[in-house]
Order: sequence, then structure tokens, then C-alpha cells
Amino acid sequence: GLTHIQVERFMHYYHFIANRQDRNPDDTFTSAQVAESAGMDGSLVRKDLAAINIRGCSGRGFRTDESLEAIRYILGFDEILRAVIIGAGRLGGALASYHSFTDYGVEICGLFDIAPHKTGLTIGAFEVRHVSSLPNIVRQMSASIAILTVPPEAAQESADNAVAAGIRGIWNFAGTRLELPKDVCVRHEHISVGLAELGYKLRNAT
Amino acid sequence: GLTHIQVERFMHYYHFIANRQDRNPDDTFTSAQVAESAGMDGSLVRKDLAAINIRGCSGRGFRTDESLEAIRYILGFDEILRAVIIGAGRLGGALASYHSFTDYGVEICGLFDIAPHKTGLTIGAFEVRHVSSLPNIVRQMSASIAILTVPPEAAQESADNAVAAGIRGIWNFAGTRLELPKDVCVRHEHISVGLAELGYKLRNAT
Ligand SMILES: NC(=O)c1ccc[n+]([C@@H]2O[C@H](COP(=O)([O-])OP(=O)(O)OC[C@H]3O[C@@H](n4cnc5c(N)ncnc54)[C@H](O)[C@@H]3O)[C@@H](O)[C@H]2O)c1
Ligand SMILES: NC(=O)c1ccc[n+]([C@@H]2O[C@H](COP(=O)([O-])OP(=O)(O)OC[C@H]3O[C@@H](n4cnc5c(N)ncnc54)[C@H](O)[C@@H]3O)[C@@H](O)[C@H]2O)c1
Repeated sequence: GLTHIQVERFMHYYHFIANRQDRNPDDTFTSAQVAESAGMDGSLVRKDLAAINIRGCSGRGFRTDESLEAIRYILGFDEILRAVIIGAGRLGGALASYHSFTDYGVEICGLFDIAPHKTGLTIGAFEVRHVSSLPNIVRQMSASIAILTVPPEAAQESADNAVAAGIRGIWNFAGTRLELPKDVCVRHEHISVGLAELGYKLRNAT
Repeated sequence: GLTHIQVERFMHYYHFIANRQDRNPDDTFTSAQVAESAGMDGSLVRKDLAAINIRGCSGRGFRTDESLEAIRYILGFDEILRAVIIGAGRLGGALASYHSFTDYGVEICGLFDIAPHKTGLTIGAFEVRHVSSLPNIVRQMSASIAILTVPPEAAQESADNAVAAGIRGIWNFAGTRLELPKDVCVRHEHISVGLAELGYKLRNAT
């Protein structure tokens, strides 16, 4: 299987390729182009693509459509997983209105909050539900992922509720450590790497 | 200098180390622990740390405080850069209220919007200003980074205004390609890698 770091690299390639504006059916790209956009070595790009049976033609490079399909396949994007968002505040609302998660085969199927005045509000395509209805929705939808966008002090309790409801994967934006059963996977999201890269370039500009 | 991919790895290490709960002044960690958390190879972790003069003591591992300081130094986190946020909607508001950017040496110094009804609203510690005041604030504050959290159709125009005002780095959340002068750097943010990693683990769970 792939390591996290390999998944990260394939996501770099995915975004690079998906953003190619002049994508006609015969569009091609070179490992040098990918390497430059990701600040990587071209040989590692070629090695990763070869590992998923994508090889370039000398003089032409890699085929865009074929590469995108192979990456989607290895990352499982055509196998739909359902996710709930817990915490319908600013960040939760932004994620609920964001359409790109379906590109990765993840469908948001519910948006939850604890504040009574938020229940029933419409955010994007979702009506905010009270957290007490989380177990029912998770079961009905066979949701496997919970996205935590609650304040830090509510994160552990929200994670516990999600796991009790049947959730097996947690994408945690609240920045706190979580105590979780061994069979539950977690990713802590710090929206920061792009900023650190920008900062590095600006601080080291000649 | 570091490549983007190296900056990404140092950010992995930074978050791993910064999150160690039992950090007393003598706290140590092993490359195996870092490798496991990042899904990487331990030897690459050791190679990266050695490149910034951090070496472990056999039997004890790497010193937490020393490693954190060395990573902060190489990434330039003690050199303050100022940033403005353009687009005071859900995502912009969430980023404006988020305190972690100062960990990376980035200070938000203004939050802007085009909608008249948003001007004067308080979000987090900021009073929303109209975009017409962007050039003045950027100059007064010597801001070098613009964070774009506007709708896709407004992204190019917002980038143009920011660059005209003196901005040299753009962190773009709007998902569109941007035409920019050669001396302006850009990072496109797709908050997605953590979700792809979670999805991969769940789809491949044995
Ligand atoms: N880089 C990042 O990862 C990043 C960036 C921005 C914000 N954040 C974090 O994301 C979280 C949300 O930020 P925000 O600006 O949207 O905050 P917010 O205050 O706008 O929203 C939080 C929402 O959670 C709800 N809530 C509180 N307790 C709850 C519970 N037990 N169950 C369900 N809902 C509950 C609140 O009613 C509120 O609507 C915070 O922890 C913040 O620090 C992380
Ligand atoms: N993974 C990601 O990168 C990610 C996740 C969520 C949202 N997004 C994107 O972030 C952007 C903002 O999302 P949101 O949910 O906060 O939207 P939003 O509608 O809540 O906020 C957009 C704000 O931008 C303002 N605005 C419009 N034109 C402007 C201009 N020319 N100058 C200044 N302000 C202007 C609007 O008045 C509004 O307040 C969208 O492009 C969205 O697709 C990206």
C-alpha cells in the first residue's frame, strides 16, 4: 500500500494535472513540469508514476487523461465514502459549501451543530441538524468520516460521539490531540503548509 | 535552499514535535516515531534533521526543544511577515480567527471585503474594511502576503489589486488559476490531502 507521504505526492500530481487548462484528449505533460510545480525531483515523479503503470513516451511525456485516471484509481476516488461535518460555524460552513470533496469520492451527507439557534439554518446545500441526530444520520447514511470543525474544547466529546455513532475516520481541524480506539484513523489538519512555503520563498528571495 | 517538498516534510516534523504532550525540557523523540506519524521512512527523517545539524543520541533520540528551534530557524518563523485576508466570508472569517499563523511568523494585519454590509463588522480581532482601503493598509503595514478567500470569479481581480498594492506572495484558496508577474509567488490551497489520506486508509482497511 501507499504511505501517507506517497498519497501526498499523488495529490500534488493530481492537482497539477487536473489544473492543466489546455486539456484536450491528447494533452501530455512532462515529469519536469510536475517536478517544478511540486518542488521535487523529476526522477521521483517518474518512479511514482511507473509504480502505477504510467510511463511516458520520450519526446512527448505522460498522457494527462491516462495519468489522472490511474491516480484516481490508486487513491480510490471512485469508491464513494460519506462524511458528516460536526460544527456548523465559519470553517464548517465553508467546507459544507465547498464542492471539491466529491472529486475525491467523498460526499458530505450532514452538517451538525449544538447551538439551538443554528438548527434549521441552511448553509450551502445543507440544513443544519442538532448533534443529537448524529447517530441516526450516520447509521442511515453509513457515513464513515467525521469532519470536526468545533472549538478545541468540544473536539474530544465530538469525536467520542462520532465514534459511538459508527464513524471510523476523523478529519480533525480543532487542533487538539484526540484519544481514539485503535481501529479509528485520524488526520489532524493544520492549514499551514502552503503558508510556510510562501513564507520560506519570500524570506529567502534573492 | 529547501524544495517545497522539504518544507512540507519539515512542517510534518514541526507539527509532530509541537504536539508532544509530555514536553518537559528534556523530552526526546525518535525518528521512528516521526516516521510513523508521517508515514515516512525513518532514514529520511534522520537525513533531513542532520541537514539542519540535528543529530540524535543513540538510545535517547532527538531533543524536542533543540529540534523545534532548528526547524523554526530553517523555515524562518522568527522573521515576521504580514498578511492580509481578502474575502471576509466563511473561510476568510475562519482564517482571521485562527491563532496558529503566528506560530509560523505570519501576522494577519487586515481583513477586507467588497460587500458594503460587511464593512465595519467585527470578525475575531478584526474590523472588516472595504477593499478600496487595501493599498493603504498594505503599504502602511508592509504586508507581503495576500490570502484570497473570495469566490472563484473574483480571484484574478483580487490578485491584481493585491499585487498592485505591493503584495509579493499569494495564498490562493479560490481554486482558480492566476496570471501573475514573475516576481510574485503563489500557493494554491486545496484543503484535501488529509481527506485523501483518510479515504485511502478506510478504503484499504483489511
Ligand atoms: N488550520 C486549521 O486547521 C484551522 C483553521 C481555522 C480554524 N480552525 C479551527 O476550526 C474550529 C472551528 O473554527 P471556526 O472559526 O469555524 O469556529 P466557529 O466558532 O465559527 O464555529 C464552531 C461551531 O461549533 C459549534 N459547536 C460547539 N460545540 C459543539 C459540539 N459539541 N458539537 C457540535 N457543534 C459544536 C458552535 O456552535 C459553532 O457553530 C476551531 O477549533 C478552530 O481553531 C482550524
Ligand atoms: N479547500 C479549499 O481550498 C477551500 C475550502 C472551502 C472554500 N474554498 C473557497 O474559498 C472561497 C471562499 O469560500 P467561502 O465559503 O468563505 O465563501 P463566502 O461566500 O462565504 O465568502 C466570500 C466573500 O468574498 C467576498 N467578495 C466577493 N468578491 C470580492 C472581491 N472582489 N473583493 C473582496 N471580497 C470579495 C464576498 O462578499 C464574501 O464575503 C471560495 O472560492 C471557495 O470555493 C476553498
